[in-house]
Amino acid sequence: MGRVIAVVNQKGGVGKTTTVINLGAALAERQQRTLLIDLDPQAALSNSFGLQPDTLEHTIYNVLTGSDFPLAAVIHPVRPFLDLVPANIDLAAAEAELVSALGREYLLRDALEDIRQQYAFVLIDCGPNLGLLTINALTAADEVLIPIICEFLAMRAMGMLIQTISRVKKRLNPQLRVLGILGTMYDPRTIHTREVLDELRSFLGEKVFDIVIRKSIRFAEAPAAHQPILEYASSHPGAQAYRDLAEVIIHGEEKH
Amino acid sequence: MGRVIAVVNQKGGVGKTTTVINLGAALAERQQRTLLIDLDPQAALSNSFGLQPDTLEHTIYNVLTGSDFPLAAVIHPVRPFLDLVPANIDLAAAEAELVSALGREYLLRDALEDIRQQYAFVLIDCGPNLGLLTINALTAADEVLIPIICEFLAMRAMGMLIQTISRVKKRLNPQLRVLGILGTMYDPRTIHTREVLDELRSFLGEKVFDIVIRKSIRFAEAPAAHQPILEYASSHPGAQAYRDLAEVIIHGEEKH
Ligand SMILES: Nc1ncnc2c1ncn2[C@@H]1O[C@H](COP(=O)(O)OP(=O)(O)OP(=O)(O)O)[C@@H](O)[C@H]1O
Ligand SMILES: Nc1ncnc2c1ncn2[C@@H]1O[C@H](COP(=O)(O)OP(=O)(O)OP(=O)(O)O)[C@@H](O)[C@H]1O
Ligand SMILES: [Mg+2]
Ligand SMILES: [Mg+2]
Repeated sequence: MGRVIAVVNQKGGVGKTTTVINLGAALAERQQRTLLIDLDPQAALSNSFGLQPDTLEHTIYNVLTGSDFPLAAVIHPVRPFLDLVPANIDLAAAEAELVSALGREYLLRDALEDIRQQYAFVLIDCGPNLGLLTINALTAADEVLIPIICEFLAMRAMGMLIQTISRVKKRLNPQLRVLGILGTMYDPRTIHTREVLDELRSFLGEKVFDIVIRKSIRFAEAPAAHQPILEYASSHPGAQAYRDLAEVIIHGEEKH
Repeated sequence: MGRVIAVVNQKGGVGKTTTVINLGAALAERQQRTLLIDLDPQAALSNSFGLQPDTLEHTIYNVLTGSDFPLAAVIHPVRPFLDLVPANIDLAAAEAELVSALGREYLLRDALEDIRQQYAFVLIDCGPNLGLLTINALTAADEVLIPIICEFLAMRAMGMLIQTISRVKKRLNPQLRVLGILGTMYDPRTIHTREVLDELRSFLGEKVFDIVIRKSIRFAEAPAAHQPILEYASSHPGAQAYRDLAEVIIHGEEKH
């Protein structure tokens, strides 16, 4: 109950938001009550479900920066078994505002305390950085899911990411563990991506999911329709891959 | 002389770094003396030329946060006519450190003052955000080059980006102008990307370059070899596209 998963990678455009949308939708489809939290001022997650972030008076920003502003007040149901806490550009100010707040890394964890048991899963979409908001996500989480693209410039980011996770584990959240690393936008026809994925598996072994999300333009089209790919292209292999991932995460094992 | 171009887009993974590498290499190939500045603590640009950011004692961080630490002291020649000012993870602390510095948006501009006339072009690689470092780049620049990928989630970022550029123009740098918008990772076979590009052209007209950089795995492979694509795959259409872009930028016109 109440498994909190931070979806993190400081490299840009590796499929964090796409993973939160579609893993979230797949968990909800399996009747696992799921909360999605948008922790990126760019608010792509919020936008992808048709919310209009700029029109929202209250978002996760108010929860983190207010005194006793309850998370429950900004929960939007978006699908059966699927709720969303939105963000908007206000959140861009949060990092600077909170830099000297007491217990500044624990704000999200504290806010989630009364809420997390109402859900089977909480997924947190982080922006492309390792700043205070992402640290809050890692401090609140039980597990970290790392989407990656199998390309050199994206691979380099892993070192700093692993180091940050170790530091949070050591100083802020000893329970934190890596749930797994998910290859996204994979194109099996290119040798480079196959080589990079193989290299990743040889270094990080079991932590890399067997499931890999293949490249498909349907993923780019779906948010324009304000739908997860599970609705937009329900029988598409990409939709099925996220369903498989949901099964693996629910049941905690993957045959390798 | 001394045209400073900020390469900016807060959306992650849209080809900012790839554009700085390859436009820079193409300008240098045309004997335009070019300086590349890495303004991203993730230091992908620095890495792509084979520098080892973690081993560097001094980087752009020291220039921005030190008193009178000269930019000249951190300039590394990387190719004929091509120099690089590296970054590393130290820069991650800069945003917080500089938030209350006097004239905090002008630090890069001041640092460039004595240097810019020694170059035909200065290209600044920004990270995926619109924070203080990016604002410094926009305040120091004459022009902004915006790489974009033709997908819904990446398009949404344009609104906030245009707004930020307008604000910088209004309050900090009235000379700032948009050099152009460059479609990257374009796949002509997908209707979605064609539609998004067409929509972009209809909204922003002449500001969108006719030149579009097509998707090719060679772009992902080249940084692993620590080479621009102009060396790694010199006759590749992607290399030629960046050469064409350099010509257009040097001569200031593009037939539409
Ligand atoms: N499997 C896939 N195949 C093709 N396109 C994809 C796939 N997954 C995601 N995309 C597209 O790639 C782009 C980047 O994905 P996404 O926005 O999810 O990454 P991100 O890591 O959240 O980016 P950011 O760092 O900017 O937050 C989006 O346009 C998205 O629609
Ligand atoms: N035309 C292209 N075709 C295929 N792959 C490309 C192309 N341009 C860039 N790439 C690859 O796409 C990934 C993202 O590109 P890049 O790192 O340049 O984007 P970025 O905007 O600088 O990302 P960030 O926001 O993380 O700084 C990299 O692995 C890069 O090698
Ligand atoms: Mg995202
Ligand atoms: Mg980059």
